[in-house]
Amino acid sequence: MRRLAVINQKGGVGKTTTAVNLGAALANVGSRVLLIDADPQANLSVHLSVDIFHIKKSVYDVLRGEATIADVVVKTSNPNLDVVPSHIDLSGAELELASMMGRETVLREALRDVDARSLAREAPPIAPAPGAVTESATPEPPPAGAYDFVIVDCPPSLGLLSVNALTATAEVIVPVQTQFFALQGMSKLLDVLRLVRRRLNPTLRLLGLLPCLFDSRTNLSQEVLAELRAHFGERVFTTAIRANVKLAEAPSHGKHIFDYAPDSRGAEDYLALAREVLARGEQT
Amino acid sequence: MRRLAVINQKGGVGKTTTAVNLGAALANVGSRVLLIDADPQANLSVHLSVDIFHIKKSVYDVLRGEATIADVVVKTSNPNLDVVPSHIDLSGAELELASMMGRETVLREALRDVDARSLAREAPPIAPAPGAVTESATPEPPPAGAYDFVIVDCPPSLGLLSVNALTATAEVIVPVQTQFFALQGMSKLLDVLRLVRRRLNPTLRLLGLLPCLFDSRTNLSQEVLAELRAHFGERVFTTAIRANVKLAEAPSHGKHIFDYAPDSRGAEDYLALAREVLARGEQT
Ligand SMILES: Nc1ncnc2c1ncn2[C@@H]1O[C@H](COP(=O)(O)OP(=O)(O)OP(=O)(O)O)[C@@H](O)[C@H]1O
Ligand SMILES: Nc1ncnc2c1ncn2[C@@H]1O[C@H](COP(=O)(O)OP(=O)(O)OP(=O)(O)O)[C@@H](O)[C@H]1O
Ligand SMILES: [Mg+2]
Ligand SMILES: [Mg+2]
Repeated sequence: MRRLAVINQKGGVGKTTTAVNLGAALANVGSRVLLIDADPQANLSVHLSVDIFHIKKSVYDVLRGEATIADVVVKTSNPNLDVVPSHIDLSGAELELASMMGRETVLREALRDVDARSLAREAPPIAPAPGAVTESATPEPPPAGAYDFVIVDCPPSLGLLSVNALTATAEVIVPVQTQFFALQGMSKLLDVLRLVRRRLNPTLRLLGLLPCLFDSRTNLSQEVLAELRAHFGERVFTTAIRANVKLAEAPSHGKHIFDYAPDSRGAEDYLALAREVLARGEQT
Repeated sequence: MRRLAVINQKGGVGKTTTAVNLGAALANVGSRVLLIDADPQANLSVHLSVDIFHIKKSVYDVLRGEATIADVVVKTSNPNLDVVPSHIDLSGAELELASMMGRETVLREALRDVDARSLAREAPPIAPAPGAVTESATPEPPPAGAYDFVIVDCPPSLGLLSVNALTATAEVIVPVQTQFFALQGMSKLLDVLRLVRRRLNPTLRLLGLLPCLFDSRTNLSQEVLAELRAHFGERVFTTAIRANVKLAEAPSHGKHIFDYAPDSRGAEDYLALAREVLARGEQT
């Protein structure tokens, strides 16, 4: 099971849009995907039509240890795509978590249970003992909660919710708007990744910087993209997500881009990203 | 002295762009303006060419009670526009503040000193006693630190830094991107304003919702703007800030829009906003 965090403390750069549509693209090509909304704004949950005002439990309860991930998971229109929704109360979680023991590791602990079930699915079926009666060869449905990908959407900050996401995952995608402020915050973010790797999660690695809201008509966008590639080289995804109004319209219909506008540039770009994420595969 | 907070927990909606350019517009029409950068990303500081890596003290020291605002103020190219810069260390401030007594009121306390000096400037000169020798009638230069406006730029969250800003100010401007997620977070933000008014700052009022990044070419922008005006009526500024690439380019030159592109739509819109803010004047 691959675990990805989508993070950037700079606001409005395309984190939620990326988590939703990358998740949907991976689900469409056959992966089982769990999206976790770790942002109190609950944009990801609303983007996928979760009625956040009437759900009983959310990621907030998971972080307080009062529910498991299996308790709060919500299905979407795609059987391969599930969501752990957020809730408005989550905005109080950072202060509540601040005094808990191992406060940065709560989400990781909650994901252990999910991981175990996914491993059970990944493990090759144990060859039956010679002569044992075996049932027909129809493949077992995956155990509930078995996933190929878990993707966590982070709030625009480097507080305890984001650190929980970085401790619970192994790979990081950093959406970067191709505008001036994009480069400014990178050094701080990379410092935090290094610190988390040293103190909390040695397996954490940067999967890539993802250029988002790229508008090829403006010099600014072109210049920032060129600067990103010059600075970070291979660590920038080949795929750049172009500005496309369909991506901004899709959330108001409660749909990801493949259900809302499957022939749009946005759908094309996120499918290309999914293929690139699969190709960059987990370094085991 | 009018004290304004520019806030919205949704990221990337134009908070910093508004604080900088509204401040500059007010300064250009003769008001003395102090901008306070309360965001650890320090985008406002960099936008106005403050070298955040080499300043000794910042708003971080003010919040810890180790410096006054007068100690950290930085001048800009415009004599009417000063900045209290941010610093990358500010991102640790929320956890540090969490256990301090009166943690939400630290910024308000720091501004008291500034306010006193501004009052001294506002007070009509005391009429000299009859027969007293008076000096020539040249107007006194304002005492250092005397301002007509203080504008605080907030991070994209409703944590302790933002609550400090809401406790230290009397008027709130909420930049709202004319996109779907804009409406989703409003109810939470208005709840927080009510709570701060009830518990910490009875004078706090909403000055207005400011449509930002408005792109008249897309239906989405038009629809969201129409919905904002339908929902919030008078509380939406008449001025809408149009999407204008010059506004996105200005920060990479370390200038506000009036120094970078004085004839642009961006300059026009922020000047119109300044006039509207002056017209909406403080309800005394
Ligand atoms: N490629 C794109 N083309 C057009 N609009 C986009 C694109 N990506 C994102 N958007 C829009 O831009 C806005 C910001 O995107 P999004 O909410 O995904 O960013 P975010 O980083 O998750 O924001 P926050 O920091 O508040 O969590 C949204 O209104 C979204 O619909
Ligand atoms: N009217 C506009 N036209 C074009 N670009 C704009 C406009 N307003 C803001 N921008 C650009 O959009 C991006 C987001 O704006 P800004 O940084 O001011 O938002 P913010 O709300 O302060 O973000 P954060 O939540 O990260 O603090 C920046 O790259 C900025 O240059
Ligand atoms: Mg988001
Ligand atoms: Mg900002």
